[in-house]
Parts: sequence; C-alpha cells; structure tokens
Amino acid sequence: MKMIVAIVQDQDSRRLSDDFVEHGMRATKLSSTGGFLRAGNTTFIIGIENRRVEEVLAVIKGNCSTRNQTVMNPPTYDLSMETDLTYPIDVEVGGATIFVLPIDQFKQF
Amino acid sequence: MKMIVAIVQDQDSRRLSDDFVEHGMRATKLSSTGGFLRAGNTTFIIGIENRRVEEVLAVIKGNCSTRNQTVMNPPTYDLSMETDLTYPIDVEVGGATIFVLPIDQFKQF
Amino acid sequence: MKMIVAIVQDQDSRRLSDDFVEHGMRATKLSSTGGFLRAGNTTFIIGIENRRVEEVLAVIKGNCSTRNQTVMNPPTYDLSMETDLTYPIDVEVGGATIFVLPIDQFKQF
Ligand SMILES: Nc1ncnc2c1ncn2[C@@H]1O[C@@H]2COP(=O)(O)O[C@H]3[C@@H](O)[C@H](n4cnc5c(N)ncnc54)O[C@@H]3COP(=O)(O)O[C@H]2[C@H]1O
Ligand SMILES: Nc1ncnc2c1ncn2[C@@H]1O[C@@H]2COP(=O)(O)O[C@H]3[C@@H](O)[C@H](n4cnc5c(N)ncnc54)O[C@@H]3COP(=O)(O)O[C@H]2[C@H]1O
Ligand SMILES: Nc1ncnc2c1ncn2[C@@H]1O[C@@H]2COP(=O)(O)O[C@H]3[C@@H](O)[C@H](n4cnc5c(N)ncnc54)O[C@@H]3COP(=O)(O)O[C@H]2[C@H]1O
Repeated sequence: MKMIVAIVQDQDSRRLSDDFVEHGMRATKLSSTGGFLRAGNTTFIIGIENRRVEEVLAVIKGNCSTRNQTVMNPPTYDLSMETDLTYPIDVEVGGATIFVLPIDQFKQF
Repeated sequence: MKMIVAIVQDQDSRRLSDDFVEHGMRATKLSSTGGFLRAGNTTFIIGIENRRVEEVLAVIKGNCSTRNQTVMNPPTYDLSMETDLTYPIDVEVGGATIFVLPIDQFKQF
Repeated sequence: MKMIVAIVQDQDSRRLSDDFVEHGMRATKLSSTGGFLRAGNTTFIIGIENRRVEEVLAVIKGNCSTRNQTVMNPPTYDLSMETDLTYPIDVEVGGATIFVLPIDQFKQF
C-alpha cells in the first residue's frame, strides 16, 4: 500500500475526483493554498495498492493541465528594489505535484 | 516516531479529539472531503512514538463508528445510462481509514 | 527527495511563507486546528531535495516563535472533577512541529 499526495489546480479537481470514482480509486480532498501565488488549490490523499500506483499517476496526468496564471503584485525577491508599481507577471503552473509515500500500516475500521 | 494520518467521520471528530487529549496524544485536525460522497469529513495527523502506535489505533477504533449514509444523486459509473431521475442509495461509511507512515526526523522548535 | 510536514502558528505563517519563496523552497499551505487548544494553526507541506532538508528546517526555525497562549475553559482531564468555574491556564505553544518523511517517487506533470 502507498499513500499518494497530489497537489492539483482547483479547475481540475472535480474532473479528477470523478475519474478516481470511475476507477474505484479512493481519495480524500483537502483545500490548500500555493505558497508562491497564494491562490487556492487542492490536495488529494489517495491510499492505493502498490500495483495500482502507476495507474493513479496516469489518471492524474490525464485530468490535470499546465496553465499560465497572470499574477499582479508578485512576491518580490529583491528587497532593495523600491517600487510603487504593481505589474503583472506570467507564471506557468503545472498540472500536478505528486508524492508517493511508503506506508508501514493501512487499516480501516 | 511514526506519523499517523486518520480520516474519520465529522460526527466522531470531537469525541476522538477529546480522547486523544485524555491520553496525552498530540494531534492536528484538518477539514477534508470524501472523494465519493463529497461530504465533509476530518483528517487527523498524529505524530507518536513507535511503542504507542497500537494504542493510538485503539483510541481511534474506540471512538469511530461505521454508519450508513443515504446519498441522493450518486456519482454515476455507467456513462451510457441516461437518467433524469434522482434516486437514493445507501452507502456504508467506515469509522476510520488509517495510514501509519515512517518518519526520518521529528523535530519541535 | 523528502516531504516535510510542518505545523506552525498562524501568526508566523505569512513570514515563513515569504521566506520559503525567498529561498526558492516550494510549499503548499493547509488550514489546520490544534487538537488541544482547538485554535487555528497552519500546516505546510514542503517537498525538497535531500541536500536542502536542513536548510528548510533552519528557515522554519528562523521564522517561528514559541508563545504563551492563555486558555479559558481548558479541556478537563479529571472527569470526576465537578466545576462550574471557567479558569484561565497558560500553555506554551512551540514555534513548529516538523515531520521529515521519506518518499518513493516525486513527480510533476
Ligand atoms: N520561488 C519560486 N520562484 C519562481 N517560480 C515559482 C516559485 N515558487 C513557485 N513558482 C511557480 O509558481 C507556480 C505556483 O506555485 P505555488 O507555490 O503557488 O503552488 C504550487 C504548490 O502549492 C505546489 N507545489 C509545487 N511544488 C511543490 C513542492 N516541492 N512542495 C510542496 N508543494 C509544491 O504545487 C503548486 C504548483 O506548483 P508548480 O511548480 O506547478 O507551479 C509553480 C511554479 O511554476
Ligand atoms: N484508500 C483511501 N485513500 C484515501 N482516502 C480514503 C481511502 N479510503 C477511504 N478514504 C476516505 O475515508 C472515507 C470513508 O471511506 P469508507 O471506505 O469507509 O467508505 C466509503 C465506501 O464505503 C464508499 N465508496 C467510496 N468509493 C467508492 C467507489 N468507487 N465505489 C463504491 N463505493 C465507494 O463510500 C464511502 C465514502 O467514501 P468517501 O470517498 O466519500 O470518503 C472516504 C474517503 O474520504
Ligand atoms: N505529535 C504531534 N502530532 C501532531 N500534531 C502535533 C504534534 N505535536 C504538536 N502538534 C501540533 O502542533 C501544535 C503545537 O504543539 P506544541 O506541542 O508546540 O504545543 C502544545 C503543548 O504545549 C500543549 N499540549 C498539547 N496537548 C497537551 C496535553 N495532552 N497535555 C498538556 N499540554 C498539551 O498545548 C500546545 C498546543 O497544542 P495543540 O494540540 O493545540 O496544537 C499543536 C498541534 O496542532
């Protein structure tokens, strides 16, 4: 058994969730926020048998798309930079960031 | 040290949380949603010494009950099935789904 | 690659998040609640290369402070204790509780 943690964009969350159900993949959904853009996104926890891990990754890949997001007032890296201007920048946000974690025990009561 | 991730029903969350406190088990609670029923549930993170893992599982088992939940408009699996009807189905929801995860480091500052 | 799960106080969350960005450390933020005080706090997930784990821990330590929190109506441990009184107690809340978890796979699509 493995525990997959997948961070995806909110726009893909419903479609991905439906596809998990379609494939009999059990999942739990949490509301989260990206550290850089500070925009809402979605974190899924999926416990799955080892032999189905690649299948879960394929379902995620099939439902999650890379998008550009325009950011006004981006976080500044250069603290010496004085500016009163807000300017938009374009950031590419990936479809999914995925961690596959080993598990010691999986139990259901 | 292990990290236990436990997904439980909202109705058992408070009672379980109180019992963790009673047993000196430290826990962090997150709001979550079930992927199938799309109903709110609760995800606990419990960091605990290896020798107390079974005790934590017993506390969870003692506070969390299996229930039936009636679902209107359930997710459809058969996409060829045309229907305008909403119909209720009964789903059995377990008391708890639990992952025990190995940890490399546990630190508190 | 490791997955760091860090539970910090809400008051330090923004400062910590900014410092992660400054250091090019990617993070996802979740709203959480402490099991004992039942107060809101923040859980960060940080996926990071093994060689940068200690650097992430240093960034967390540098931004998160231990504080005292006064609690009214604390959880009672002694169920035989009859009381109609609310009384304040002082609890020391640490800057951060951190788990470093091993990962089988890290993927981005
Ligand atoms: N310091 C920095 N400098 C320049 N560009 C930066 C940056 N930090 C982030 N970005 C860019 O901004 C996008 C959104 O990041 P955010 O942290 O809001 O939202 C992230 C975050 O919530 C999560 N995430 C990505 N990598 C992660 C990791 N290693 N650990 C934890 N969460 C991660 O997935 C979301 C999408 O990440 P993705 O990498 O596809 O897309 C990122 C990346 O292209
Ligand atoms: N392997 C896993 N990984 C991550 N999270 C997990 C998990 N197994 C369970 N969970 C979490 O625990 C909740 C209760 O699951 P349980 O299996 O007891 O109870 C389930 C199960 O009896 C049933 N169910 C779920 N998916 C199904 C499916 N594809 N087909 C038929 N029944 C399903 O509906 C109940 C509620 O499911 P829901 O997804 O709303 O809510 C789930 C989900 O949030
Ligand atoms: N092993 C672990 N697993 C998962 N999450 C963990 C954890 N250790 C700490 N946390 C999380 O970090 C927060 C701060 O914990 P800390 O131990 O610094 O500060 C704690 C501690 O000083 C005290 N405390 C907690 N439980 C206690 C108990 N049973 N008896 C006496 N004091 C307790 O109250 C403070 C706030 O606790 P609270 O639970 O509200 O909030 C906790 C909890 O959300």
